[in-house]
Amino acid sequence: MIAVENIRRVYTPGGTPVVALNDVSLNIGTGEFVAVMGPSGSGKSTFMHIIGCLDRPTSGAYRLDGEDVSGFSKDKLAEVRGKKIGFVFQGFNLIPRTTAVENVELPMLYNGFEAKERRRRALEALITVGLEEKADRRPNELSGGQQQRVAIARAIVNDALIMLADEPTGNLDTKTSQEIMELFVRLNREAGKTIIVVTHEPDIASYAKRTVRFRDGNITKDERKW
Amino acid sequence: MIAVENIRRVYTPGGTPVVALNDVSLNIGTGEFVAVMGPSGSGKSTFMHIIGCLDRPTSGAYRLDGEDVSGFSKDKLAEVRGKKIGFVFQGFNLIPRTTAVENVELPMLYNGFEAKERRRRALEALITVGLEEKADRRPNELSGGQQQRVAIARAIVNDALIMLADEPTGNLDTKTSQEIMELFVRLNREAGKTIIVVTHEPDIASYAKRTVRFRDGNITKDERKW
Ligand SMILES: Nc1ncnc2c1ncn2[C@@H]1O[C@H](COP(=O)(O)OP(=O)(O)OP(=O)(O)O)[C@@H](O)[C@H]1O
Ligand SMILES: Nc1ncnc2c1ncn2[C@@H]1O[C@H](COP(=O)(O)OP(=O)(O)OP(=O)(O)O)[C@@H](O)[C@H]1O
Ligand SMILES: [Mg+2]
Ligand SMILES: [Mg+2]
Repeated sequence: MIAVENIRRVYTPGGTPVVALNDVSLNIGTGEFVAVMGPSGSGKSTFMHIIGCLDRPTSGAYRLDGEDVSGFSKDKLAEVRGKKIGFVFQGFNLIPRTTAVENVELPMLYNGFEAKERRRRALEALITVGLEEKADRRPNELSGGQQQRVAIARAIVNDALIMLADEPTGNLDTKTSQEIMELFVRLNREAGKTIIVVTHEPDIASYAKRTVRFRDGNITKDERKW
Repeated sequence: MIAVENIRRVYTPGGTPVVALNDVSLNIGTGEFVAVMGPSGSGKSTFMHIIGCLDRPTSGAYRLDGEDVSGFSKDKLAEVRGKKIGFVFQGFNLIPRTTAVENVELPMLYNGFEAKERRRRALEALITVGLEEKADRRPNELSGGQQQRVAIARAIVNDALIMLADEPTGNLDTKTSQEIMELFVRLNREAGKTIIVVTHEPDIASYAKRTVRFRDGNITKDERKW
């Protein structure tokens, strides 16, 4: 379902170009649960943004469900994201002057849900991450771990078949981290979601059935557990 | 050196007041290395902001080096922060259109260092966290773990006697986390810095000699190792 072939991503911000991804090829099948690990700066978030249709590679191909997305217009990419992908960002990316429940409703605006149904689903997602009493709070009124959980609720609310989670437990205590990983396991087993989690914690990676390791913009290891 | 007595912090954003800190009393001596743990939303960051002179308690007293800071003006608090406290924020709080080295130089503006000396010290701090080649990059050109390390460099650059680090390794791989914690141990042992680290990872807390646990705005445990 996710087929990446010889992906290269070079940033040229002025001065020396930065090779964030060098030559990355990977196939992830429907319903897999994959952990992505690797040192700081090794290209994990860059990879996630490309497969999440938020960024284009400098060269190489990306086929999502058999379709080559490099041909897609901006609008088509936004539609694909809204329908197929739930994304938990490393920096949360919550909208500042917007309440938690409104932040969680956002991905559903593309999906044709009525306002009442969006509100119901958003509150349900907040209950799932233990934050229903914070529904009307804005991000600056929430703790770091609460903001992270709002970002997680936003990623599950549109029932997308793919979940991309970039360090989803970085700000959570051990107990809450386990609850979130058990949620992901349920979504994978019961709803058949394809889940890719970037993490630097081996305990979190152990919930996945396959671990892919990055180093200096390349994949250096790809291990399945049985 | 840090004496907190019956601190209470209530937020009243409109609607139900939120008791972030209920009744917190704690003494931390010069040169101690303390880990602060507790569930998401239990008051850790609120506590750190108060002892870091970035926020005032609703009631209760805070004496820093024997002086009651509740009497201080805004300017006096800014001066105390610039001279005495290095702060690593949970959300990094880097300035967006400013390079890494300029971000690291910021705390020194209060300390009377010349421009050349500020630049030298800032580059040295970036070398210490392994980021010298990213000195001229802006935050949006850096990975999550690189931004976190710039925030750490900024907290060590003014040689402040107190370091407050709120989840400083949340976005770092295991190896880099260990390097950062070993840096903190060196600063504590060799430079006599008083260090308080909020973390939810027991491996990180084990570098400290004392662990304080929060729950629902109260301290529920305070343990020293021997
Ligand atoms: N400006 C605010 N207005 C209302 N409530 C707030 C505000 N800031 C923080 N809070 C609330 O205060 C409580 C404590 O927050 P704090 O950030 O100190 O928690 P924390 O222990 O650091 O959590 P985490 O581990 O998730 O970072 C939380 O319930 C939070 O929602
Ligand atoms: N806009 C940009 N301009 C220049 N370089 C960039 C830009 N964005 C990212 N980079 C660089 O690309 C490399 C890979 O970054 P990426 O965010 O993918 O790393 P990562 O593996 O997610 O790291 P972390 O674990 O620290 O989050 C880094 O060296 C980073 O500095
Ligand atoms: Mg990253
Ligand atoms: Mg916090």
